[in-house]
Amino acid sequence: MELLKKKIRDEGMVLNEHVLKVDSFINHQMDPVLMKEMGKEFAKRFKDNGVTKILTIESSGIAPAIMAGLELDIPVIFARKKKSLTLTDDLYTSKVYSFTKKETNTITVSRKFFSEDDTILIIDDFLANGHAAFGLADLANQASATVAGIGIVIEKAFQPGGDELRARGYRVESLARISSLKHKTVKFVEEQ
Amino acid sequence: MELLKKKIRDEGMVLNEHVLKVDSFINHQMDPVLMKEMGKEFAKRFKDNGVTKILTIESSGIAPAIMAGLELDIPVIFARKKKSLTLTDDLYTSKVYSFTKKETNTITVSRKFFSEDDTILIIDDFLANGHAAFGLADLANQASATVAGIGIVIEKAFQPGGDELRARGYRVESLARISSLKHKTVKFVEEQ
Ligand SMILES: Nc1nc2c(ncn2[C@@H]2O[C@H](COP(=O)(O)OP(=O)(O)O)[C@@H](OP(=O)(O)OP(=O)(O)O)[C@H]2O)c(=O)[nH]1
Ligand SMILES: Nc1nc2c(ncn2[C@@H]2O[C@H](COP(=O)(O)OP(=O)(O)O)[C@@H](OP(=O)(O)OP(=O)(O)O)[C@H]2O)c(=O)[nH]1
Repeated sequence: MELLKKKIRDEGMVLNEHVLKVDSFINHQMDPVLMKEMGKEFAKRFKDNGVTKILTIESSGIAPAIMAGLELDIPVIFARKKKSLTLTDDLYTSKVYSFTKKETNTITVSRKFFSEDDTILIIDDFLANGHAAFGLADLANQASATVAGIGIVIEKAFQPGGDELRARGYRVESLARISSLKHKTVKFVEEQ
Repeated sequence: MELLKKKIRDEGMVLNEHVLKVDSFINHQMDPVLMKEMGKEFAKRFKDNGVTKILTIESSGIAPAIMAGLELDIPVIFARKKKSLTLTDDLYTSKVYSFTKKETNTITVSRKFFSEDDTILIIDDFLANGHAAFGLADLANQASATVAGIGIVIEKAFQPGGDELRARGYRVESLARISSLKHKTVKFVEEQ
């Protein structure tokens, strides 16, 4: 997605070889117009897949996901990483390991929002080692729902998540795919 | 806002005299069309106030805030309640006490997204005791920014937050104001 790649080039900051900072338009400050365009792009790629619900995870996945839900005119659910005052129903849960924090967290969704009749589009902001995406797919699988695919804003293609998801048969659609963050430079997959 | 009040009557669940559960359209599953309408309503109420940025807090504030930002065509920042991988800049921080959890949490925003030239619209999903709203206003005040007002989706008017914010001179615009949750019934402020 050219608009996104331009924004990454203009405003993204390469913190180190593994981390791209995009706090000015995705992870802290958000650009609503760009979010709407990303929602349209996800909707375009998945409009023929019979998607009935979008599943994302708090917090940075919410904005792109709600815009995609608006375009596809379907509900959007965000998985919780921590306790919430009113999320007390029967839950599906999945464990997600964090390399950075060296800890395992539990993500949860309410069972009542998913059924075997649902076709789920998973959306998240970053795809790195893929643990969050696999966790969300696991929640959908526990509900016996169909996973239409995984929509990602920025995929770090030099990390294994994307390959591992695709090897498992998931369709992964990334709006930007980064091949390298070496030398403080963002390289996108086509521009080897 | 009639559409919101209808949704609350149809899908809201009164858990007890103090808590309304709206997990099916705000706090877990989100209704994108309703979110867009709420964004339009916030924009309508604040369009003449020269708002330059919207400030909300993760997680449930993000969807209504991004939709209001889309309508007003301005950036939206969500304050963090916990550490984030890339939120490492100079920060404004504020302490927010939770009666329920009996603990004080720190909320943070990056200093670089706020200046004295900004006019901030604060948006959040619930207004109860007002601690989160006061915390967000404190962040804006630390930046010497102007607070145009506080946009709330659901105000529990039987709790003190709204009165306390208004007594401090803040303009509080709530899309629905609840006077009581007694007898498992939602009563809105006009219908005494
Ligand atoms: N900006 C940025 N973030 C990255 C990058 N790579 C991964 N992340 C994010 O970092 C967070 C850390 O994820 P971990 O679960 O600790 O993953 P790990 O196994 O890779 O260490 C995740 O945010 P999260 O839990 O989804 O947080 P939130 O923003 O949704 O609250 C993930 O999206 C990157 O290059 N840049
Ligand atoms: N559904 C629902 N929620 C209510 C109600 N009253 C307050 N809340 C939410 O409960 C959470 C608890 O806030 P606390 O900070 O512990 O507040 P407290 O002083 O009132 O105990 C807040 O969610 P949060 O921290 O903003 O969580 P998040 O959803 O944004 O992640 C607040 O918005 C209610 O009647 N119904």
